[in-house]
Amino acid sequence: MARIVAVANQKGGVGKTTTAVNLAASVAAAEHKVLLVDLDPQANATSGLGLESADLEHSVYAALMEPSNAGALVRSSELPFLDVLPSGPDLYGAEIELVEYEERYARLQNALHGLESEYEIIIIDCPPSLGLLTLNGLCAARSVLIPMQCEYYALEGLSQLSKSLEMVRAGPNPDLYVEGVLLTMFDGRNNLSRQVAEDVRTNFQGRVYDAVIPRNVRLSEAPSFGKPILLYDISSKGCQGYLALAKEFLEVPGTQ
Amino acid sequence: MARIVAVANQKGGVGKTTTAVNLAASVAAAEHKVLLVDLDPQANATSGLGLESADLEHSVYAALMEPSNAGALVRSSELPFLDVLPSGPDLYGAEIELVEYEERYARLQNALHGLESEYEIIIIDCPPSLGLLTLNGLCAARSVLIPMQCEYYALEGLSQLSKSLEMVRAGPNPDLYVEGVLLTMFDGRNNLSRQVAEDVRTNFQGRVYDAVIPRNVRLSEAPSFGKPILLYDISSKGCQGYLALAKEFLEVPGTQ
Ligand SMILES: Nc1ncnc2c1ncn2[C@@H]1O[C@H](COP(=O)(O)OP(=O)(O)OP(=O)(O)O)[C@@H](O)[C@H]1O
Ligand SMILES: Nc1ncnc2c1ncn2[C@@H]1O[C@H](COP(=O)(O)OP(=O)(O)OP(=O)(O)O)[C@@H](O)[C@H]1O
Ligand SMILES: [Mg+2]
Ligand SMILES: [Mg+2]
Repeated sequence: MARIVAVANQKGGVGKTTTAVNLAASVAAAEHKVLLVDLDPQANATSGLGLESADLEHSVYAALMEPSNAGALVRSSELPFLDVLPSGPDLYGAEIELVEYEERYARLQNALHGLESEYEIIIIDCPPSLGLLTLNGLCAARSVLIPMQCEYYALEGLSQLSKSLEMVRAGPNPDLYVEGVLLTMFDGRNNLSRQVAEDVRTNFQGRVYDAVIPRNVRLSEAPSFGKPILLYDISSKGCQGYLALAKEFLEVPGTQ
Repeated sequence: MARIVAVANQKGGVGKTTTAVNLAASVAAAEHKVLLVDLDPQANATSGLGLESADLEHSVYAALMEPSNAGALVRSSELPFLDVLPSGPDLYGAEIELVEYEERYARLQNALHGLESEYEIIIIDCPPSLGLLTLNGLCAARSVLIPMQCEYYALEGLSQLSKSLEMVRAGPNPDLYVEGVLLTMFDGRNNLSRQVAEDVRTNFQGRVYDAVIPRNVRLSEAPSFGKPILLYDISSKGCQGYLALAKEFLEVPGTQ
């Protein structure tokens, strides 16, 4: 049974993709077999690892429409222990199409069934919404990792996210739990950052990672070279942050 | 006929809400009658102006379901010339519900018909997606303002956004044009910022505002006080950026 983790937060631009890509790469560097599923039509996780975005038949879209297909769609990345189930722009249409499908929340869950035996860890990058794509991610996962930008609007969104997780737990995925909350783009010099970090630690007692990702321009440069931070600038503060996260992630699988 | 502008970009966290709120407030401060429509279930534009998010019957959700209702849902803000059509979390359900409705792209357009005579300018804050809520915003608007964060992933998303605008122009709203592209969170000290800004100016010849919004922590602090930057810190670089934008916005209504 693979450990399946959804990286989700409906607030935009909080570091979901940066976290999914760099956590997956750091864990793969420690020689654990990892699959990264890009469930966002923006296909940022796909390009962040240097892959071209996929067309209709070759992206996660095809796996949602025909779950038994998923294995054939997986691609390798530059890192030997990291594979990717890529996304592409056709996924934009999927949200509307999925409304009419049977088991519309369980399409990804069914698609990953056939893959679980090949991977130790499966990480799902979700889009900035609470629509059917994200709900598929939350139903396929056993736990959710919440990147949390240290800003006011992001803080406001946490209560809505918690409500959605309740809804998923009450319905299609009763065992879903919060793996951890990761503070991202933290800037210790700025009051707002510190204040938000304190609020989050109070709201999510005990489930906030010790690892904190600082605001670091190297993290935003790396995707333009199609590389995770580990292969772009291993000595950067951003990379140190994600290596610390990977260590914590591997130590405590998270229980609820 | 009011000037109706959608602030849209499917990339998350690029400054859509910050732009919608602060442009609306700056234009209202110049005594033009403005309505800000919050079309995002996150309801950040609503709270960014100090208003409580609305429940089902009192939010833009009710205007989408019953367009003739819209006038009764409008609320005033702290600024005399600025009103708000607020959002609330119930809007999350609207995207799925709208799929089954007649004229599912034109619900907001119909709702704003009755309001146009009361306002000179209507600004619509869109969510980070290309689903039915954003499509409603793009069909109700006559032009679109694109906030563009000076980062790599945001640059990648521009071509998808252009395709979606083409789709809207080919279908329900043939006259939609790009009012302008606004560079946000610009940091002149960083190569990536300058490079992205240059790429954007090449891609969108002549339609990039001269006004550039610098990264400025005061902009991210203002929403925690429920105030636009004008009322929070008028001397800040962020405020100067949005006042310059408002001036440009009012000078050239944008033509194609
Ligand atoms: N710690 C950091 N320091 C500096 N820049 C960062 C950091 N983390 C992410 N970024 C940059 O901030 C932007 C937003 O991050 P990212 O795209 O990962 O967020 P997201 O939550 O996946 O966005 P979306 O909601 O669009 O999916 C990107 O341009 C990214 O490169
Ligand atoms: N120029 C700026 N300088 C510093 N911080 C900014 C700036 N513009 C916006 N912010 C902050 O960055 C975050 C993202 O901005 P904002 O929420 O306006 O983006 P958005 O595109 O509306 O996001 P979403 O995709 O979730 O709707 C917010 O916390 C905001 O306060
Ligand atoms: Mg992302
Ligand atoms: Mg917003």
